[in-house]
Amino acid sequence: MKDKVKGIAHDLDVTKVTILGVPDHPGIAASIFSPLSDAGISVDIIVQNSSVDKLTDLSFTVERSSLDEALAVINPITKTIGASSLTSNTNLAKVSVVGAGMQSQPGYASTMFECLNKVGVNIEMITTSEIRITCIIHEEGVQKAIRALHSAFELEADIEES
Amino acid sequence: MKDKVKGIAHDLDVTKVTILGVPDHPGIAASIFSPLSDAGISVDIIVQNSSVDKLTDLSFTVERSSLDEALAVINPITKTIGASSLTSNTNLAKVSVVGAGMQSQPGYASTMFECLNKVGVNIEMITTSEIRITCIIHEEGVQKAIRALHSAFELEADIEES
Ligand SMILES: C[C@@H](O)[C@H](N)C(=O)O
Ligand SMILES: C[C@@H](O)[C@H](N)C(=O)O
Repeated sequence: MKDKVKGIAHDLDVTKVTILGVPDHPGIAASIFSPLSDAGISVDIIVQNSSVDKLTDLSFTVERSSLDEALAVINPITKTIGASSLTSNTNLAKVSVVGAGMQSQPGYASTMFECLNKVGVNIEMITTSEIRITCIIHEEGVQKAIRALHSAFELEADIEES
Repeated sequence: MKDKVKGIAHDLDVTKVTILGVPDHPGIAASIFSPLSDAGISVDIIVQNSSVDKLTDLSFTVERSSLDEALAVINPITKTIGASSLTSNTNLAKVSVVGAGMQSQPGYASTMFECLNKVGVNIEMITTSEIRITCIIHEEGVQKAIRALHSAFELEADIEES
């Protein structure tokens, strides 16, 4: 079942910003990301899970060099939209299993998660698409995560950075 | 800036399962998704945001026809891993802006979010990759969301289902 996997990608330049306790109604996501794009800040991944009691958390990642600027933009917005607080973490990395049509055949995500567990790497965030299963992890786990994933998916070498 | 967008995709067969209050340590994601893949259940998207006080929520989507089976698998696991509860929602749909290299140029996500806000569609979940910005919304908003997104990104017609 490893035949749909093209390779393992990783990115060491990953900084996460999380806005906590974001009110869950139309316009909130727009009021966070429009100012970021107006400031010319490139956002890599965006993750929002479903709300509980009408509140949710909204996370996004940027390159480390964009963090100060992103926080300067987001800080006032956090108050305007009535969110409870803002956190950021620069000690993260991204590892992805890259393939095609993986969601139509069970087992790829579980293989990735079992593999990270085997090497003691905690999964901080998960986001997926048809061609990519992405986990955000602590940066110190990246090398062992990549080696373990190559072995679990029977691959030779990294396909690419990020 | 619309030039990187290939089209708008949507999927009406979207059922979400959320496991709330999942302990955030290695092995938890594996213990949720291995039984699902052993049962032959195909999972579409998986979303996990970062934890607060060592707890997070883990959501995934399946086709409606797989919900009963997925719940039968996940119900006992919810207790075994010490999660607090389990919810599911079958009234959802997925809309995605599909393109290439969108994360390197700011504005695509904010355009999508502004657009959904304009037609009063609430964004329930967000997940992204380099080639796709995906929002889970309530299914009754799908038609107006698709029309509005085509117009916002100056596109002719749907590229594909899901
Ligand atoms: C939380 C945020 O995504 C909100 N639901 C919105 O539609 O903008
Ligand atoms: C919550 C879950 O992703 C956990 N952090 C794990 O590594 O399995």
